[in-house]
Amino acid sequence: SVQVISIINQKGGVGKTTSVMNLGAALARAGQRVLLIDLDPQAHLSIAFNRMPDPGDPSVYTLLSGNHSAIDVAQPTNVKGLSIAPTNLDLTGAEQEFASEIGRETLLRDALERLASTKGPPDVVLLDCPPTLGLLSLNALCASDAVVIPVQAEFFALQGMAQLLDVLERVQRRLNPRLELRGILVGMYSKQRNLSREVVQELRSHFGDVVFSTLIRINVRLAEAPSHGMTIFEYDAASAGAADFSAVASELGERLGLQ
Amino acid sequence: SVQVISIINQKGGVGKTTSVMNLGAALARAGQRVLLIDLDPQAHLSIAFNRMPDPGDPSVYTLLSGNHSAIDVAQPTNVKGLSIAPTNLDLTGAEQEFASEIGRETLLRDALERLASTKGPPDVVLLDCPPTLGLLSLNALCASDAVVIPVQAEFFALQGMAQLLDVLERVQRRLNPRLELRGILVGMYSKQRNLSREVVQELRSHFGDVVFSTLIRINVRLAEAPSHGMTIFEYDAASAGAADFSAVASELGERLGLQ
Ligand SMILES: Nc1ncnc2c1ncn2[C@@H]1O[C@H](COP(=O)(O)OP(=O)(O)OP(=O)(O)O)[C@@H](O)[C@H]1O
Ligand SMILES: Nc1ncnc2c1ncn2[C@@H]1O[C@H](COP(=O)(O)OP(=O)(O)OP(=O)(O)O)[C@@H](O)[C@H]1O
Ligand SMILES: [Mg+2]
Ligand SMILES: [Mg+2]
Repeated sequence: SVQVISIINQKGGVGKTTSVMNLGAALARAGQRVLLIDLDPQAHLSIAFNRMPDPGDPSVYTLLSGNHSAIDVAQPTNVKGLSIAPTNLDLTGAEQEFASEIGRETLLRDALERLASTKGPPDVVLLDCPPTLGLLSLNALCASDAVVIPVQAEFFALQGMAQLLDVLERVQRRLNPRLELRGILVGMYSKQRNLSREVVQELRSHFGDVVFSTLIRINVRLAEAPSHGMTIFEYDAASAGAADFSAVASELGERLGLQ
Repeated sequence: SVQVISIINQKGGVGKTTSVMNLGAALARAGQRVLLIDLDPQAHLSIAFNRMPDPGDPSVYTLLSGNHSAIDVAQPTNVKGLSIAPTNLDLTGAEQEFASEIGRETLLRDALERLASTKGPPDVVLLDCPPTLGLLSLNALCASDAVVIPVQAEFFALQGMAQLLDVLERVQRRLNPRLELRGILVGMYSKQRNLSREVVQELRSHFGDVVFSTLIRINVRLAEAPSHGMTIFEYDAASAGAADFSAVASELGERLGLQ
């Protein structure tokens, strides 16, 4: 069956898009069929893969509007087994536009339910969320089996967690009982900083094993790869960034029971 | 007269809040009366100054609702001459709540116009914007004389600029003719990275002198200071972070014609 995972944190710039790209690629390299979905109107994931559709073309916007299926919207990437359902700036007005739709948080779930009955569906779907807890993020959570929260090992990281967990709990209770927090991914980690070590310690004492044991270290190769339209594995497979994301992909695969 | 400046970029985690805190402090230390306004429902600026109001108390939410004046909401900080109008999670629903208000983008402007006629108004108001181009950011732009855009010297920085400039142009044309882009502030800069140097070069070739000559270098002290409830100047006045923000404050003061 298809495992759908929200990569979510309302804090900006914590590595959601970087994690979706590279976790997706790592899982695909380990033999999984992976579909990435760009739910951010800023379309950075789509831009990073050089797959941003022209205005009006099939995109996550037309998917949510019900005008195209996930198959129509999905495109292959340069990584075998890795596809992307990209978006463009058409998604910018989506939260207002769909605000008065009945069941407005379930538009993505509907689109993905039809995916499971297609020929050769993905094993894993990763949802790249915008830095908000608005309608697009709620659509992600309603469509998901699992949640992974990327956090930076810095002060503001812990601030937003309480609010995010409250939203998860409400979605779980009112809209999607199968939703489960499956991982907290610490990123942009630099072990030389006292602050980084303190934040990781605090996360581990609060959340225990939910925190991935792998920490994604600060690695400039991760920031450079998208400017070449590549994941870390095509750009620099020998880098610390590649090693870290491979390790997280294994941990995640185990937690999800992926074959 | 009161100079109102939006610190805005829809990209997450580029240093908006860090810049508001530390530019505000630098200007106050140079003798300006400065008011910071936290327009982000995530309230990080308010948390950093340890001034987040309890739910229901005077806050930017009650300010925008018209229930309190800026004077009611503003509080002193530990820095002489620096005040903050803080917010709390009450602001989370604001964009939906005010969506059908007539002149919904002008709520902040109204509140600040009354400020100019009070006793001892601020010289400078800095507006900390959320990572979106929604109603809260539009309120900031409508209320502003000037715009400063913090950018990270990384790949996605340039991606969002076109869309942001388009929004500025539309606000200027339809709602606020005096709005002017007064600065692009490059932050989290590390000169050892080729990518950083290339991005700065590209920004300078596109925007010329609008780009501040001072670049804010990556400096862990800037990330640590808020966890102690301090600006960089109380936390480590000898740091590169303090030096860089003092330098930007001088450049900004010159551009705004501050005495
Ligand atoms: N481990 C890392 N080492 C170095 N740079 C990183 C790392 N992770 C992410 N970055 C860089 O940090 C910036 C922010 O990361 P990213 O865009 O993935 O965050 P995000 O959470 O998706 O942001 P947004 O909230 O705007 O969607 C990007 O320029 C990215 O390349
Ligand atoms: N020059 C710098 N050197 C080191 N760390 C920095 C620097 N500038 C900002 N940071 C850190 O980077 C993180 C993101 O910065 P900040 O919160 O100011 O960005 P933001 O644009 O306000 O984010 P958001 O979009 O979520 O509001 C914070 O943890 C901050 O302390
Ligand atoms: Mg992103
Ligand atoms: Mg901020």
